[in-house]
Formats: sequence, structure tokens, C-alpha cells
Amino acid sequence: VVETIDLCKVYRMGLTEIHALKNVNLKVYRGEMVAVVGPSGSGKTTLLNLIGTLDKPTSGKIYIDGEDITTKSEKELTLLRRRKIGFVFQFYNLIPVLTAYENVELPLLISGVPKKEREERVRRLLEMVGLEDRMNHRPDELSGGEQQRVAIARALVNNPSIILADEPTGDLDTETGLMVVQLMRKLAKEEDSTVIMVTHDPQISEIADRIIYLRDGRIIGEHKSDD
Amino acid sequence: VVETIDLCKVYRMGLTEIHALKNVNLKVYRGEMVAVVGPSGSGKTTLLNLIGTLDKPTSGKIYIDGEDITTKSEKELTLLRRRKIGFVFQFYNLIPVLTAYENVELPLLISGVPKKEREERVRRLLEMVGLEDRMNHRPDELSGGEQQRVAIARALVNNPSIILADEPTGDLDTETGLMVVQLMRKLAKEEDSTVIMVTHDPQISEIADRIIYLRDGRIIGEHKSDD
Ligand SMILES: Nc1ncnc2c1ncn2[C@@H]1O[C@H](COP(=O)(O)OP(=O)(O)OP(=O)(O)O)[C@@H](O)[C@H]1O
Ligand SMILES: Nc1ncnc2c1ncn2[C@@H]1O[C@H](COP(=O)(O)OP(=O)(O)OP(=O)(O)O)[C@@H](O)[C@H]1O
Ligand SMILES: [Mg+2]
Ligand SMILES: [Mg+2]
Repeated sequence: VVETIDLCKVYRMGLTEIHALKNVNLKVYRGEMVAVVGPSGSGKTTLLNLIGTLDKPTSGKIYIDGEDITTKSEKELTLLRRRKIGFVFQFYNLIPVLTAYENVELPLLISGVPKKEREERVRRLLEMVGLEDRMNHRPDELSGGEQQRVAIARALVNNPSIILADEPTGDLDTETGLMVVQLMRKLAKEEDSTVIMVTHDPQISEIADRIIYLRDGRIIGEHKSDD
Repeated sequence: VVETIDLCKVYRMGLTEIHALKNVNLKVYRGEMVAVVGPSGSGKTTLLNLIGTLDKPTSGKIYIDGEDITTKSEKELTLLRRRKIGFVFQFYNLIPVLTAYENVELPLLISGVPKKEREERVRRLLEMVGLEDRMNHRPDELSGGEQQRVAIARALVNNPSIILADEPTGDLDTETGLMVVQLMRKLAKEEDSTVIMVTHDPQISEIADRIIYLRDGRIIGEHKSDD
């Protein structure tokens, strides 16, 4: 459902070139949960941003459900993102003036979901991540891990077929982290969605079906999880 | 060197009251590295912000080097922070328009350190956290973990006697995380500084001399580390 071919990304800063991704070839199948692990600076966020159409490759191809997204217009990409992709950002990107509830509701408002159904889905997701008592808090009235859980709920509320999660448990204790990732896995299995999850936590990566290893912008190996 | 007595913090939102800290009694000794662990939302950041004078308690006392900081003026608190406290924030708070180098240099500029010595100390710290090749990058040109390491270097550059680190390895892979915390410990031992470190990572908490457990705003236990 997601495929990259010889994917490269070079950041240019004046005369300096940073080769963040070098010929990355990756296949992720429908219903799979894949973990991407690697040292700080190895290119994980860059990879996720390219797959999520938030940035453009320097060279190489990216296919989502068989369509080459490198040839799409901005308008087509925006529609694709809205319909198919749920993104948990490394730094959440919550809207500061909206409450937790309103932040999670936003994708449903954009998709035109009717009020009663919106309310049910937002409440259900906030309960599932343990934030039923924090719905009316704005981001600056939430702890780091609570903000992270709002970001996760927001990414899942629209039932996207592809979930891209950049370090979804970085600010969570072990128990809460395992809970949200098990939740993502459960929802993905129910909907036959695909999850690509960047993580530094070995315990979290073990929940995935397959673990892909990145180093200095290259895939250096992968293995199936043993459960 | 740090002592809290019956420390309480209540956040008020309209008619709602959130009791984030409830009668916290804590003693931290000079040269000690203490880890504070607990579930998301248990009050760790609140505790660190109170000790770091970034926020005021609702009731209770906080002593730093024997001085009651709850009775100090804003001016006195600012001087205290500048002289004694180095803070690694849960969300870094780097200055977006400054490079990594300039962000780390800032505390030294504020303290009036001469140019040659500033340059030596900034470079040394950035090398120690593995960012010698990223000195001229601004925060938006850095990966999450690279930004976190800039924040750590900045907190350490002024040789503060009290280092408060809020989840300093949340965006770092295991190897890099262990490296920076071993670095903090080494520098603290050399300077006889004190480190209070909030962390969700059991491996990181094991590096500390003592681990304090927080739950629902209360200290529920502690134990010495076994090394
Ligand atoms: N400004 C605020 N107004 C209301 N409630 C707040 C405010 N700031 C924090 N809280 C609440 O206080 C509690 C403690 O917050 P704190 O940030 O100290 O938790 P934490 O232990 O650091 O959590 P995490 O591990 O998720 O970072 C949380 O439940 C949070 O929702
Ligand atoms: N806009 C940019 N300009 C220049 N270099 C960049 C830019 N963005 C990222 N980089 C560099 O590209 C490399 C890969 O960055 P990326 O954010 O993908 O790493 P990462 O694997 O997500 O790291 P982390 O685990 O620390 O979040 C890093 O070394 C970073 O310094
Ligand atoms: Mg990243
Ligand atoms: Mg916190």
C-alpha cells in the first residue's frame, strides 16, 4: 500500500548538502504495522514526511495505493492527505487556541461529518487514550504526554487507511505508551489500516509486525517481530 | 541543596481545580543525581517548574541552598536562575532564529563571558553531544533528537550547580540517550552539581543515584539505585 523506490532527500544549506535519505527502497503492505528505528538524525522524520506528502523527494518515487504521488498537484495531495493519511507529528502540532476536544474534532469538521457522529467519535477516542477528564484543557493546560495523546487521538479520529506516527510514545511512561500503541494496532486491524511508526523504544517496536532499521539515511536491515 | 516542604500546586480553570501536586516533601543533596519517574500527568513537570522558579506553588515551601525561594522577588529569582540553574525543557524552547551554536552560546552572552572562552565552551559541549556537524543549523533544520541535544548543551554550558532536566532523552535512541545522561552525570560529578531528571525510561533512571516515584501528585516511594 506504500512503496518507495530509490528515494533520496538532500537538504541544501548554502553550499552544504545534507543527504538525509539515500536510495531508500521500502514496501509496506495493507494491514501491516511497521516500526522504523534508528539513531537520532538517521532520517526517520524525513522518510515519514515524504511518505505523508508533507515534503517532496529530491529524487526517487513514492507510491500510495499504486498511485505515484510525486507527480500529483498540491490540490490532489491535500485531498489524498485528508482522505487517507493520519499523522502523529514528533512535536504534535496541536492548535494552541483549541481545547483537546476541539483539536481532535477538527479533521471531522473538515470532512463534513455530522455533529452527533462527531461527538461520539471524539469522545470515544479521548476516552481510549485516557483523556476523558482533560477534554476542555487547551494544550498549554496539558502535560507533555497528555498533549501527545491528543495528537494520537486526532490522527485516528478520521479512520485513515494509513497512519504515520513519528515517535508516538516519546513523552509517555511505559504503561501509557504500550496502551496507545496497542490501541493503534487494534484500530488498524479492525479497519485493515496500515501503520508506519517511528520509535526509539525497543518495547514499542516489538509490537509491530516488522521492524526496519535506518542508519545515515539508508535502510540497513529489517526483521519480522517474533510474536 | 534542594528541599520542598508540603509543596502543593493547584491549577484552576473556571470552577474546576486540578491538584497537580499534593504535599510533596523532597530532599535532594549536593552532588546527587535523582530521577523522578511517574505516569503521564502525575505532576513531574509541575514539580520541576516549581523548583526551577518558573512557577509559584499554591502552598508549601521550597529551599534552594537553604534560601526560601517562595519569598523572593522576581528580580532575585531571575538572578538565581541565571547563576545556579540549568533547565532542559520537555519541549526544548530553543530560539528559532538562532543556530544551534548561538542557542548554546546565549547563557554565556547573558553572563558576560568573554568571546574566546565562550567559543571554547560552546564548541566543547556541542562536540560532547555529537553535534559538531550541526552547529550552524537552526532548530527547524535539525531532527527532533538533535534539537533535544542542543537544549541539553545549552543547559550545561554555564556550569549550573543545579541541573533540572525534563525528559532529556524523550526523542533520543537508546545509545544517544545513555550517552547524554552519562555526560550529565560526569559533568555534575566534576563540578559537584546536582541533577534532578524527570524520565520515563527505566534504563535512564537506573543511572541516577536515587529514583523518586510520583503518582497523582504525590511521592509514593523511592529507592536507591543499585550500582
Ligand atoms: N495550566 C494548567 N491548567 C490546568 N491543568 C494543568 C495545567 N498544567 C498541567 N495541568 C494538569 O496537571 C497535571 C500534571 O501536569 P504535569 O505537566 O506536571 O504532568 P507530567 O507528570 O509532567 O506529565 P507528562 O509525563 O505527560 O509530561 C496534568 O494532569 C495536567 O493535565
Ligand atoms: N531543513 C533541514 N536542513 C538541513 N538539514 C536538515 C533539515 N532537516 C533535517 N536535517 C538533517 O537531516 C538529518 C535527518 O533528519 P531527521 O529529522 O529525518 O532525523 P530523525 O531520524 O527523525 O532523527 P530524530 O530521531 O532525532 O528525530 C538530520 O541529521 C538533520 O540534521
Ligand atoms: Mg525525528
Ligand atoms: Mg511533563
